[in-house]
Amino acid sequence: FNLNVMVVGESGLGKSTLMNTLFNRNLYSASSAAIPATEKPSAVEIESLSADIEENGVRLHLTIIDTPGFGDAINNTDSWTSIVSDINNRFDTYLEAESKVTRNTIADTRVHALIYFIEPTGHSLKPLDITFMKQVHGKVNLVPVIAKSDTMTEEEIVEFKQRINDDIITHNINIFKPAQFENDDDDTILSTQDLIAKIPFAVVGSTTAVTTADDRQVRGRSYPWGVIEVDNEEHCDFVRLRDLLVRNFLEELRERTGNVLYENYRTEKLKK
Amino acid sequence: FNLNVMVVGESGLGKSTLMNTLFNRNLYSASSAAIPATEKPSAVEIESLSADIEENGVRLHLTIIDTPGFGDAINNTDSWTSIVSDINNRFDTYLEAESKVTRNTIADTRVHALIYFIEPTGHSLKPLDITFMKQVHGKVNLVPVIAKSDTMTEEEIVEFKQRINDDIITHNINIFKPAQFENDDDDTILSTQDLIAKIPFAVVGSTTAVTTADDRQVRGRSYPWGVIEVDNEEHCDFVRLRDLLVRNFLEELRERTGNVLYENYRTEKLKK
Ligand SMILES: Nc1nc2c(ncn2[C@@H]2O[C@H](COP(=O)(O)OP(=O)(O)O)[C@@H](O)[C@H]2O)c(=O)[nH]1
Ligand SMILES: Nc1nc2c(ncn2[C@@H]2O[C@H](COP(=O)(O)OP(=O)(O)O)[C@@H](O)[C@H]2O)c(=O)[nH]1
Repeated sequence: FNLNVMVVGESGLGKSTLMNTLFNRNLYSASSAAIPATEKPSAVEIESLSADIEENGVRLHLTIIDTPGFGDAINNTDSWTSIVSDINNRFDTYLEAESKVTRNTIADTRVHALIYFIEPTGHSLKPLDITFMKQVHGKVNLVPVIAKSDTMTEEEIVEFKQRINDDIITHNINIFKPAQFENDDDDTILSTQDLIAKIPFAVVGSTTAVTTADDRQVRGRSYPWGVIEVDNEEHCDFVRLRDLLVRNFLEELRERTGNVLYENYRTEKLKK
Repeated sequence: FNLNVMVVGESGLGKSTLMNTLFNRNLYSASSAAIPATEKPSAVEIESLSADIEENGVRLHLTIIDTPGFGDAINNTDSWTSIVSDINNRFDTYLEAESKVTRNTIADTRVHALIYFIEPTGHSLKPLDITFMKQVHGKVNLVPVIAKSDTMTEEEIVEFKQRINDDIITHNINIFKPAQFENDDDDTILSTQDLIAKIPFAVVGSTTAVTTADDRQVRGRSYPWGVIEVDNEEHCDFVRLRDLLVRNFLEELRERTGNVLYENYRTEKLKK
């Protein structure tokens, strides 16, 4: 079945690398690294990349919807417009298809999750972050992540997450949180609560193999002062993001899109 | 005598920390870290902080001119205007004073160096970086630095510096480079060339003492995967920036401001 993930954040926050890391393949090459500022798109573009992958024995038709140009201009007013339009267009496409054929033959191209990359400033959310997230939180499962979190020490991450979560509450931003059910077993409840407690996830991405001080081969980044391991939960929250997106909560993301977000859109649209 | 350093870059690039590290004192407290996005200034402000310090036996009246708000808004058009005005006002103040009193009693409040913080995206200069630097390179000794360079591996820094220097050449941006004289001894020539080769400096700042794996107490940042040392030339170019600003080339920065940049400004002004 389909999994459609939209990726949003200014250039250079490791978005391409993170997508390659999540799905363990070079969906994005390093070539885009060399585009000079003057040749970058002057408006936000929408680009899709699809691949058939297998995760945990489940075969997925994955589509990553990239949004190059967002946040990169001198004037970023309305930089969210083409992104919101794309999300709406996908709902409209589904709406139209629903009115014509039996539901279970419709290809689902709706956005199931939007990963929003927060720059690791160490302060709090930026005006653009807040404005953007408010534009989309009623239309997508919003998953904010702290980009390139290896920039921050453990204490800085704790404080930064606290301030981000304060901003999220202050501005009434709706973040995707996995549901917890009364009849879940204790292990599930604990691990879900533990996952929720780490939001927004502090992520690091890498598809390069590096050697640790104790001679293990791991995915990570090698610095003169040490090696950060992407899959090490002591080093960052990558594993939790992967669990959220492609393991434990994949079905929930798709269902909430169909049963809640799409239904809201449809209701709003039919009112007009 | 006076040393006036202007500091420009978006919020969260470690500017306050770097200034505290360069001059070994808490000029800036951590309080500004907690200002929420909605309470940040909507225009770029100019704020000065002064301190009497001693560097290498030389007593300096140091002034840091901070520019909070630059690059932080959704729309950053003209975010350079108040900065350029401030630089010009300082030239005008000197021009007026020069016409009244004997030169050697004038307090020099002109900007002797402008440190511009480049976000460590790993790609190339951003449109705002290029536009800003072109606005000021004819008026100040421009010293671009790669902020929070511990975000990048050694290879990434080499490639990023290459692309930045390509952009600088493409856009004819005038960066401050220490002069090299024919009668310099070989050691001086080599160390100056070595300094120039490292531009833009990849810097890291810290006023916190941390303990290394081999039990040394150093200024640095402690991560679960290792300790980066600010004063270690294998880890970053901090020492070279410090040499440029407060040791070997301090006099050259002041002289070039007075003999070249100020004279240009004066000539342009008198033409009009
Ligand atoms: N420190 C750090 N750097 C990263 C990380 N992920 C990617 N990078 C580097 O950041 C630069 C930009 O990465 P890229 O994936 O192209 O970012 P994008 O512009 O958001 O797609 C490259 O030099 C990457 O190697 C990360 O998790 N931490
Ligand atoms: N990775 C890294 N983080 C830094 C560095 N310098 C400062 N920081 C952290 O970045 C955050 C913002 O620093 P600050 O000096 O307030 O940045 P400013 O907004 O530019 O003045 C704080 O959490 C600092 O501890 C650095 O060189 N490297």
